[in-house]
Amino acid sequence: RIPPATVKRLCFYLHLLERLKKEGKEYVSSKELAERLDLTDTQVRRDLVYFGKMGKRGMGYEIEKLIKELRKILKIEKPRRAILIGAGNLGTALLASPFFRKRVEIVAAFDADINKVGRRIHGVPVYSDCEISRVVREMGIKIAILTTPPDVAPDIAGILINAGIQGILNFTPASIKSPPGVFIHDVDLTMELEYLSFFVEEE
Amino acid sequence: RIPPATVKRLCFYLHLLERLKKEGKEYVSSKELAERLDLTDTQVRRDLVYFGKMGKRGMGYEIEKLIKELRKILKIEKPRRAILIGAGNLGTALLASPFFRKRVEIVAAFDADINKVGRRIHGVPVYSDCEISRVVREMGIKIAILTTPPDVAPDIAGILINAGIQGILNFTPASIKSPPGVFIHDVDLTMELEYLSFFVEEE
Ligand SMILES: NC(=O)c1ccc[n+]([C@@H]2O[C@H](COP(=O)([O-])OP(=O)(O)OC[C@H]3O[C@@H](n4cnc5c(N)ncnc54)[C@H](O)[C@@H]3O)[C@@H](O)[C@H]2O)c1
Ligand SMILES: NC(=O)c1ccc[n+]([C@@H]2O[C@H](COP(=O)([O-])OP(=O)(O)OC[C@H]3O[C@@H](n4cnc5c(N)ncnc54)[C@H](O)[C@@H]3O)[C@@H](O)[C@H]2O)c1
Repeated sequence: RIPPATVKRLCFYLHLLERLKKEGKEYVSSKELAERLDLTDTQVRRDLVYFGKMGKRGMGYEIEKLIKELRKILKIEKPRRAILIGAGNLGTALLASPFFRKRVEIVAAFDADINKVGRRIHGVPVYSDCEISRVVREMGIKIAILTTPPDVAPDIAGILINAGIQGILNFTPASIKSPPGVFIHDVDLTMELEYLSFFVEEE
Repeated sequence: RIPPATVKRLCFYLHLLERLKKEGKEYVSSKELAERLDLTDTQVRRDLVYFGKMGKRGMGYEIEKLIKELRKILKIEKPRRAILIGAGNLGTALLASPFFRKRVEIVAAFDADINKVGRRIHGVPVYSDCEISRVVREMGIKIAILTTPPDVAPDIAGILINAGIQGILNFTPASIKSPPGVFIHDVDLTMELEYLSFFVEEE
C-alpha cells in the first residue's frame, strides 16, 4: 500500500525519467534524482524502495528499468479504459487531445443534451446519461472522467459508483464523497497557475 | 531563489494547509505535515525554511500565518492578471470556470477566428491575435494562458515573449523554448490520470 502523496511523487519521478530517457541518458543515481526534484537523498532512497532495489553499484539505476517498474506500479503499462460524462467545452477538449487520448482509451461519452446524444465527438460515441449504468456494467469500465456542471456532479457520481466505477477524475468544483473502495481525484487547474505565478514578477 | 521542484511542493503545502483550515484546525506540527504529505521530517523542515521560521514551541506552526506566508512567496496574495490565447473548447472552459477565475483575472482573450473576435466569452472581451502585443504592453500583463492548436503555439509564444510576457501556462503539446527571464509551464492533464490509475484495479 503506497500513501497517496507518495503516488503523486512517483508520477513526478516517471515524468522526469521519461525526459532523461528522451535526452539519451541510460543511468541515473539517487543523488541526481534528488537534485533534479530538490528532495533530500534520504527522501529519494525511501521512495525508491517502493519501486524495488534496482541500482547497479557505481552506475546508479537503469532508467529503462525504473520506467517499466513505475508504469507497472501505476497500472499504466497499457492505456486504461475510461468513460467521460459531460461532453461540453472541457469534455470536448479532452476528447480532442491526442496527448490525453494516448494515455487513456475513452470508450464512450455521456451527455444530457439531446443534440449531442447519438453523435460521435472525435470518434467517441455519445450516449444519453440514462445509459451510464448499462455501459459501465457491460464493458466493465473502472474509471470515469467527470466534466459536467457542478450541480449534477454528485448525482452522476452516485450512478457511476453504483454501476461499479472505482476511480473518478473530477474536474468539477463539486465535492464528491468517496465510499470505501472508490477513489475520487479532484483536478484543480489553479495549482498550475499558482506554480507559474512564483516565477513571474508582480505588476 | 527556490528550485522549481520545491515550488511545486510549496503549492501542495498550501492546498493542504487550506484544507486543514477549512477543517477548523489552527496549528500543525512539521511531523503532521510530514505524515499528511508522506515526506520525511527532515524534508519538511528543509522546506519550511523557505517559508520562514514561524513555529511556536510545543504548539507547532500557526496555519493562518503559514498560508499568508506561502501566498506571499507564490505572489498570489491577490489574483494575478492574465490573458488567454485560443478561445476554443479548452479556453472557453477555463473562461467559464468560476473556480479558475477566482485565482486569476483574465482581462482579455485572443483568437484567429473572426466569428469570435469582437464578442465577449463569459464577460471577457475577445480580440484578434494581431492585437496581442498592443494589449500586453498597454496593460502591463505578465502571464499568458496558451490554449491554441499546437501548430501555432510556438509563433504565438514568440509574440507574447517579445511583448513582455514572463510566464506562459502552456496547455498545448507543443514544446516552447524559454529564453532567460521567461518561465514556460507545460500543463499535462495525463499526470492526473496516472495518479488516479494507481488506485483502480486493472480490468
Ligand atoms: N478544475 C478546473 O480548474 C476547471 C476548469 C474549467 C472547468 N471546470 C469545470 O468543468 C466542468 C465542465 O465545464 P465546461 O465549461 O465544459 O461546461 P459545459 O457547460 O460546456 O459542459 C457541461 C456538459 O455537461 C452536460 N450535462 C449537463 N447535465 C448533465 C447530466 N446530468 N449528465 C451528463 N451530462 C450533463 C451538458 O449538456 C454539457 O455538455 C464544470 O464543472 C466546470 O466548473 C473545472
Ligand atoms: N494538456 C492537456 O492535457 C490537454 C488537454 C486538452 C487539450 N489540450 C490542448 O489544448 C489546446 C486547445 O484545445 P481545444 O480542444 O480547445 O482546441 P480548439 O480547436 O477548440 O481551440 C483552439 C482555438 O485556438 C484558436 N486559434 C487558432 N489559431 C490561432 C492563433 N493564431 N491565434 C489565436 N488563436 C488561434 C482557434 O480559433 C480556436 O478557437 C490544443 O493544443 C490541445 O492539444 C491539452
